Amino acid sequence: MGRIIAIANQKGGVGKTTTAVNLATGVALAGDPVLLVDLDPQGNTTSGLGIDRSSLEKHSYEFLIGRASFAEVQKPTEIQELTLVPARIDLIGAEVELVGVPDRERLLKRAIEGPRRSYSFVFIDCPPSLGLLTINALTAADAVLIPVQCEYYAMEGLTQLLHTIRLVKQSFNPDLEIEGIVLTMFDPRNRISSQVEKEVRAHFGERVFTTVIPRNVALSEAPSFGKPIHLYDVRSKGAEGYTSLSRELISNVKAG
Amino acid sequence: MGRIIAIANQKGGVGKTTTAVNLATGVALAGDPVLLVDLDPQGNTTSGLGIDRSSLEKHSYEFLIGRASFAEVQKPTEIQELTLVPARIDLIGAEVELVGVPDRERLLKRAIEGPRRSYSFVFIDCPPSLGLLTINALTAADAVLIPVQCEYYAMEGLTQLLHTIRLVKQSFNPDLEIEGIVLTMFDPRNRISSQVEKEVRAHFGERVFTTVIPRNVALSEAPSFGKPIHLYDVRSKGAEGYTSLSRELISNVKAG
Ligand SMILES: Nc1ncnc2c1ncn2[C@@H]1O[C@H](COP(=O)(O)OP(=O)(O)OP(=O)(O)O)[C@@H](O)[C@H]1O
Ligand SMILES: Nc1ncnc2c1ncn2[C@@H]1O[C@H](COP(=O)(O)OP(=O)(O)OP(=O)(O)O)[C@@H](O)[C@H]1O
Ligand SMILES: [Mg+2]
Ligand SMILES: [Mg+2]
Repeated sequence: MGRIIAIANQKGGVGKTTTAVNLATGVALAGDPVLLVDLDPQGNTTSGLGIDRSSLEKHSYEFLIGRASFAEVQKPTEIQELTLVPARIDLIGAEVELVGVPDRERLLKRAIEGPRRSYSFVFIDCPPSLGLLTINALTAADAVLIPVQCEYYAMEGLTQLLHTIRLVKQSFNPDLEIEGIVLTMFDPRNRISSQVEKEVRAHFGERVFTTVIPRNVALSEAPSFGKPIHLYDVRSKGAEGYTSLSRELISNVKAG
Repeated sequence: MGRIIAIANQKGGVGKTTTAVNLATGVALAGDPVLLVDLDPQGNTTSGLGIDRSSLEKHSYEFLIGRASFAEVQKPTEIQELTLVPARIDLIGAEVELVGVPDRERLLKRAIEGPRRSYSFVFIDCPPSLGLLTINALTAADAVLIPVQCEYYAMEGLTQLLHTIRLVKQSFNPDLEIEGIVLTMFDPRNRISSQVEKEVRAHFGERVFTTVIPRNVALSEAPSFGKPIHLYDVRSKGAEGYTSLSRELISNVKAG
């Protein structure tokens, strides 16, 4: 029964998609069957895995509202054990179109109930907002993984996100846990990076992954080739970082 | 009669807030009275100018819905000619709370009608989404300034944003223009940077500012001191970039 992990942070550009694509790939390469759901209308996870968004007939919005089955939306990727539910721009309408729908926060939870059984992990890439799509992901998830860029503004947003997680726990999903906080784009030349690491570890202690993802140019080049980092440059510091994070996640989950 | 410029891009982390704070400061230092409206619930523009968000009684949400006057919300900054309408987290409720309100897209346009007369420029910092807050900014604005990070994913989102701008032009604001596209976080060591610059200039020609903002560590340090770049490190490449962008904007606007 797959563990569902939402990758969320309303601060923009902190590495949600980069973490979703490369962590899901790292876990799939370790042999576990993985499902990755792109819930961001920007569809960066979808193009980051080389899938042409304009050619999609069915995608995550139709899956969310029950107009397409899992079989119709799922797409294989270049990684054998990794399956994707892709996103298209139509998802953008969800926030407004679903306002009147009863139980609109639980649509994804219901849609994913069946498919999750065939995967060890289900990752969900979220948009940079705390709107209905992210709420759906937090309601469906067992846990939330929070990428935090090693920058000042990214740290500021953490309190707001933790507050929202508490609200979702109270109203929609009492079992929601924090899988962990992962520091991203760490640049040893930038004094802010070490300051942010120090403050985040001081505040959140054990909940911060030991693995820190470095700023690494290969990670920003890989998406233009539609490849996860392991296929683009497996010897890069970025690939090392996400391989280490995948291992750490698997061992944390196995240790329960 | 101040020119209202929305700073928008639904892609996260592309430099909207950094551009809002430092462009508004650059223009104010050139002698023009400037108003800066923070319309992002994250409130990064507000903290980037050193204003303590928890101490605010009235802020941009109450100004938007007419529960607070401009006199009550406006805040002076360390820059003489720069005034701020600050944001607080309450803004986050706007997207849902305003769904039933008639003319909810024109709330900002109405609220800003009077105050704009005492400024040469009004800049609006938008959240990373194409929801109601960004639609309000695009409806109130004379023009939209689009920061584009020199990264692959940031380029992908441009088509979506231009599509939304066309929709706003058709339904709410026929006079809306594109002020320009500004390339941000340009890093000459990263081959993606020059690729993105080449493609964006090829596609958008004249509409791309000549000034390119370099990746510069001082720009990411300044917000932790609550200062615009000109007060934090006026000799930095970041300060040079935004001073040049301010001059270019002023001369474009004066040339009409
Ligand atoms: N460790 C890293 N080193 C270098 N570049 C990175 C790294 N992580 C992410 N990037 C680049 O930084 C940009 C932002 O990352 P990404 O798009 O994954 O963030 P996001 O949180 O998903 O953004 P959004 O809020 O728009 O969804 C992208 O262009 C990405 O390629
Ligand atoms: N030219 C630059 N050089 C170095 N760092 C930069 C530059 N511009 C912005 N930054 C840093 O990059 C991060 C993202 O920038 P910023 O927060 O301004 O983007 P944004 O588009 O406003 O993000 P959001 O989508 O969350 O509103 C911030 O930590 C900022 O300090
Ligand atoms: Mg993303
Ligand atoms: Mg911002």
